[in-house]
Amino acid sequence: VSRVIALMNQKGGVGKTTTTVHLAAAVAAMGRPTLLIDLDPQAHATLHLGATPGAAPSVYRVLTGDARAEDAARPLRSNLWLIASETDLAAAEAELAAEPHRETMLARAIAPVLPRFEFVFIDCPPSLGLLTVNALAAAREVLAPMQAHFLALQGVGKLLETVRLIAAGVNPRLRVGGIILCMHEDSTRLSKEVVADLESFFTQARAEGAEDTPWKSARVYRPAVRRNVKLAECPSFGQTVFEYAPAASGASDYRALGETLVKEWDAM
Amino acid sequence: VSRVIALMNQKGGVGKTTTTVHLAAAVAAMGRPTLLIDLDPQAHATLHLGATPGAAPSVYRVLTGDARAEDAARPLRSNLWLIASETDLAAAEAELAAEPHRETMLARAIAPVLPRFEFVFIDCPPSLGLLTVNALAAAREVLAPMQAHFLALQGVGKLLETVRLIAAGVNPRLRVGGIILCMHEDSTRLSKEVVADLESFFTQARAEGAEDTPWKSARVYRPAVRRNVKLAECPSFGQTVFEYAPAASGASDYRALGETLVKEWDAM
Ligand SMILES: Nc1ncnc2c1ncn2[C@@H]1O[C@H](COP(=O)(O)OP(=O)(O)OP(=O)(O)O)[C@@H](O)[C@H]1O
Ligand SMILES: Nc1ncnc2c1ncn2[C@@H]1O[C@H](COP(=O)(O)OP(=O)(O)OP(=O)(O)O)[C@@H](O)[C@H]1O
Ligand SMILES: [Mg+2]
Ligand SMILES: [Mg+2]
Repeated sequence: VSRVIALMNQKGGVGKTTTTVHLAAAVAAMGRPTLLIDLDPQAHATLHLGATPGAAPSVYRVLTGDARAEDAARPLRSNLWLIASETDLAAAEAELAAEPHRETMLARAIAPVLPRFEFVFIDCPPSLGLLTVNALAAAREVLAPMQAHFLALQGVGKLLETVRLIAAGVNPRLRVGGIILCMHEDSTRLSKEVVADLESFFTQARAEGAEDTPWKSARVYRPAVRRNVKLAECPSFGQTVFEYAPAASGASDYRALGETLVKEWDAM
Repeated sequence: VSRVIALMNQKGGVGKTTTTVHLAAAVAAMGRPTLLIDLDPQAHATLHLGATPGAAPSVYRVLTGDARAEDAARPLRSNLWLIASETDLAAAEAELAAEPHRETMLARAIAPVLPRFEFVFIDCPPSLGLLTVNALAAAREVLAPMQAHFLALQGVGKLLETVRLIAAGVNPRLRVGGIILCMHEDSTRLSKEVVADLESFFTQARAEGAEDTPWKSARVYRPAVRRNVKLAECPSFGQTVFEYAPAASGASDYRALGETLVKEWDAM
């Protein structure tokens, strides 16, 4: 069985790609076979890892059944494989809207390769469209990267509702693992207030007698990923922060989160 | 004639909403009748200004012709009117995909009210889908809010290509006004490198004999908007930074940019 995680948040620029790349790299570095799927037409996860577009079939061709996931997955680092995004993905939402079973294209396409991977991380675009729905239909759980800002907080309700809809429909096992705080600036009053809001929301959801929701056992993951310019610099070299600045706070924060994910999984 | 500006960038979280709200508020405070159109299903510009959803017809109803722009525009501050976004907008991209002339729904719908406004600012979602295309078809010019980061820089080419397509098709007068640097941290090497890349790109585009493109007279606007937590705090009070923290750097940066836009317009 694989732990398939969708990194999703319709709010833009909250750290989805940075989190997908670094959780996948951290878990792979711990010796766990890991697949990263770039489901964003911006192809930023593909770019971040320095992958050459065109060296293998794109995720668009995997979605449409034109190529096998087996052939699209390429090894990029030890234990880390990628199914890359290319410019063809931008047309997917419009082109595939009328496909029968359009929501489970990804889930069906990757099923044959899952046995090879212990962890699968899916990067999503900043929207709740067909690509994100495909990621939710294929995943066991959702981690929502989030900046502790007011505007980002507003979208959490809609994010959870979307997960609930998918869990009630095509993917009953889907759960919300929790929130990953990104670009975190602990000292501001704003971030303290937003985090307090999130913590109290999830505490209530976990309470005895609360409704059974997909986020019933969700939490705010620790540590928060602190704002660290090394995380913004490393993609320009096609490197992870572990390769670019292994002593940076960004490296230690994501390494600790990767260890948590592996420990949780081993305990399941 | 109205100066209709689309604030657009498919990269998420670069400061589109914050820039739309504050340029509109700054220009309105200078006595220029201004309309802000929230074309993002997240409805963050609407939220930022403290507007009550449902108090007037939504932009979705204006797009579909179900309501007149005249009735949807509501006064929110002196000289500042809003056509608000609501949750119904999320379905627009899928629902309206088959409409004839779907790209110019917004342009046709707002034409009757333009004579009342000297400036119109349109906030876009983080994508290049139908809503953003409608904003580009209705606008005279594009301002692209941008963070001086590597990943954000990657999307500029695609952004310009999209503008070129619209200018070659439904909206020949569309021009790129330039880049608005947001959340700017001048001291980092990364931001200096990204800004230098942008400046040299636009200098070459302006050069004698360079191809005539919609970005031929584009530039990086000054001042850059510095990172300033007051800009992230003010939306939680439904206020602009001019109301919330008038002495903050965010207020002076956006006020200066507003003055530039008005001076440019008066000189045209
Ligand atoms: N902890 C951090 N500290 C500093 N910069 C960061 C951090 N995390 C991400 N960044 C930078 O912030 C920007 C936004 O992050 P990222 O692109 O990962 O967000 P995203 O949610 O994937 O955006 P989109 O919605 O466009 O897909 C990027 O330029 C990235 O390099
Ligand atoms: N100059 C600034 N300094 C500090 N925070 C800022 C600044 N500008 C914007 N912000 C904050 O950064 C976050 C992203 O900005 P904003 O939401 O305006 O970007 P956007 O491009 O509209 O995002 P989306 O792609 O989701 O529409 C918000 O929480 C906002 O409050
Ligand atoms: Mg991303
Ligand atoms: Mg926005």
